[in-house]
Amino acid sequence: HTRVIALLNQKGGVGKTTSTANLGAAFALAGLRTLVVDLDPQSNLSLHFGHEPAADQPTVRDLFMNPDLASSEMIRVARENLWFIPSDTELALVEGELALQPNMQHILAERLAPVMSSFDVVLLDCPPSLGVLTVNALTIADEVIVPTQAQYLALRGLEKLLETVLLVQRALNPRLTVAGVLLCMHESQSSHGKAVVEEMDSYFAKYRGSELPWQNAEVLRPAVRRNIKLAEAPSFGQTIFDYAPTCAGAADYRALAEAIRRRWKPL
Amino acid sequence: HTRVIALLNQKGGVGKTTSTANLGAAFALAGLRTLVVDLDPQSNLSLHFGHEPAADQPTVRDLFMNPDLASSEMIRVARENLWFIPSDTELALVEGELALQPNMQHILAERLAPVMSSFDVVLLDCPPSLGVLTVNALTIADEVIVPTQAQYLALRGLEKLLETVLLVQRALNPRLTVAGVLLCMHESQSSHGKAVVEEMDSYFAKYRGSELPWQNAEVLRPAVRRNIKLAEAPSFGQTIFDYAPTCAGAADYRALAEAIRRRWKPL
Ligand SMILES: Nc1ncnc2c1ncn2[C@@H]1O[C@H](COP(=O)(O)OP(=O)(O)OP(=O)(O)O)[C@@H](O)[C@H]1O
Ligand SMILES: Nc1ncnc2c1ncn2[C@@H]1O[C@H](COP(=O)(O)OP(=O)(O)OP(=O)(O)O)[C@@H](O)[C@H]1O
Ligand SMILES: [Mg+2]
Ligand SMILES: [Mg+2]
Repeated sequence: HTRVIALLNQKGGVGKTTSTANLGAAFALAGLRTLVVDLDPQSNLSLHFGHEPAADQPTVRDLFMNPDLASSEMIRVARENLWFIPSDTELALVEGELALQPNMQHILAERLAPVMSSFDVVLLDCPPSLGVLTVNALTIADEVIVPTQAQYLALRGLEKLLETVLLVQRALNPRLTVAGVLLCMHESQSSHGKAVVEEMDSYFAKYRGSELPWQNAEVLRPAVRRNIKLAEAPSFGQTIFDYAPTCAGAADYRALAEAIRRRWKPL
Repeated sequence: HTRVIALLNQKGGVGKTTSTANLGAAFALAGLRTLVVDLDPQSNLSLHFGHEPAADQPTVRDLFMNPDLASSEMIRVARENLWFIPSDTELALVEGELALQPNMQHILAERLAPVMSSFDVVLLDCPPSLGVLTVNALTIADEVIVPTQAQYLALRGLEKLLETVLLVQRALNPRLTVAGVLLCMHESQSSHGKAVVEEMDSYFAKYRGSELPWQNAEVLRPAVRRNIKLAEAPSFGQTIFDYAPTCAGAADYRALAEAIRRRWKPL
């Protein structure tokens, strides 16, 4: 059974792409057949795999706009056990074009359906918005992970995000759940950060046993600590496991991948 | 002569709002009559001044959509020498509504015109996009400052931003210039960061004496170093000069405000 994870946050620069690339690489290193899909017109995800966009190669845009091209044509190899579908800047046009079509929230689900059985886990890197591309991700996802910072302003965006999740779960994807927040660029010494994490913990605790998609959501542990190597790795076209496999950033993403997997099979 | 500065970057979470609030506070402390305008529906700017949005009070949305209300009605006092116009989430609707009107890039300029002479400097906090609200800011601005990080990915967004500046300068606002980039959350020890700064310096050096709006642009100094107090201050409704006036973050923004002022009157 393929697990589909959407990494979502309408706020920019919070660690969605860094987390998608490095969790994907961690799952692959653990032996899972992993597909990573870049749904962001900014197209940063492929940089972590050393891929520069080539004008003639199919991308996520073809997935949405070119039904005659088989979905498997868009999948490239990144590493052992790790495949990806790159984005390109033209994907920005898709949001406008799709808005006019009926059933447009289901296109990603339909296009990925034929390839799902080739993978154990699919990760979807979302753009910083709650628009058509993100809704497509939510329509196919089993679980949502919200990369964020343990900072005051981050809490303010969370309710709007959960509102969107609820709408999609009720209207389009009953299987949708929220796994929780992934703390990125975390400053573990900061007392302000600790206070924000406590507030997030108690926020989610309130919803246990409710009928809401985040009833089992939590602050995922460990947090991913701020680590300059995580920012440097894509400039060399590498995941953290290529660039600095013994650094704290690699340890954090490896441990987080295991924590996420443990949630899939409660014993 | 009132200087209007637009703080712009289509990327999210790069330090636009933190910089607008704290540069505004720094100018006010230096004795300049300062107006700060929040053009972002996320409405984070007022948090730095301890202001929570009140349902009945006019905001930037009224500036755009309610011509019968005088612009001065929307201006509130933040501190001595410091005034602001808050935003609200409804401003998100403005982007859609305005797109249908002729002359819609000039609305902010027309609405601020009656109050300009009351201020020495006006700072415009832009949303993370190059849409209608940002174009309105560019149409009235004298100079653009680009908050960004000294990181590989940040360079990739800069060209698109400058393209938009050029379009506005040629078609709508001949006075528009780019002052340069403001390095936020800067890690001064990082060799990767140093390499990115060097690349930015030489990028701008290429355009000296060109006819382009960024011909005098530079990497502004000092950089604003990463400092957790800058993230904590808004959670207490304070600028950095209230919250921690002797910390590195306050020193950096104070020095940066002076560097920006020095550019206005070359001797
Ligand atoms: N743990 C970390 N430590 C240090 N830097 C980090 C860390 N995680 C991410 N970064 C850096 O922070 C910046 C933003 O991260 P990233 O691009 O992953 O965010 P994003 O949410 O995908 O942004 P966008 O909304 O623009 O897609 C990048 O320059 C990245 O290299
Ligand atoms: N120098 C700094 N040191 C530490 N944290 C900082 C610094 N500058 C900004 N931050 C924090 O980084 C986050 C993003 O900053 P900010 O909100 O100013 O960015 P922005 O560009 O306005 O974001 P948006 O695009 O969402 O409007 C905030 O939580 C802020 O408190
Ligand atoms: Mg991203
Ligand atoms: Mg902002």
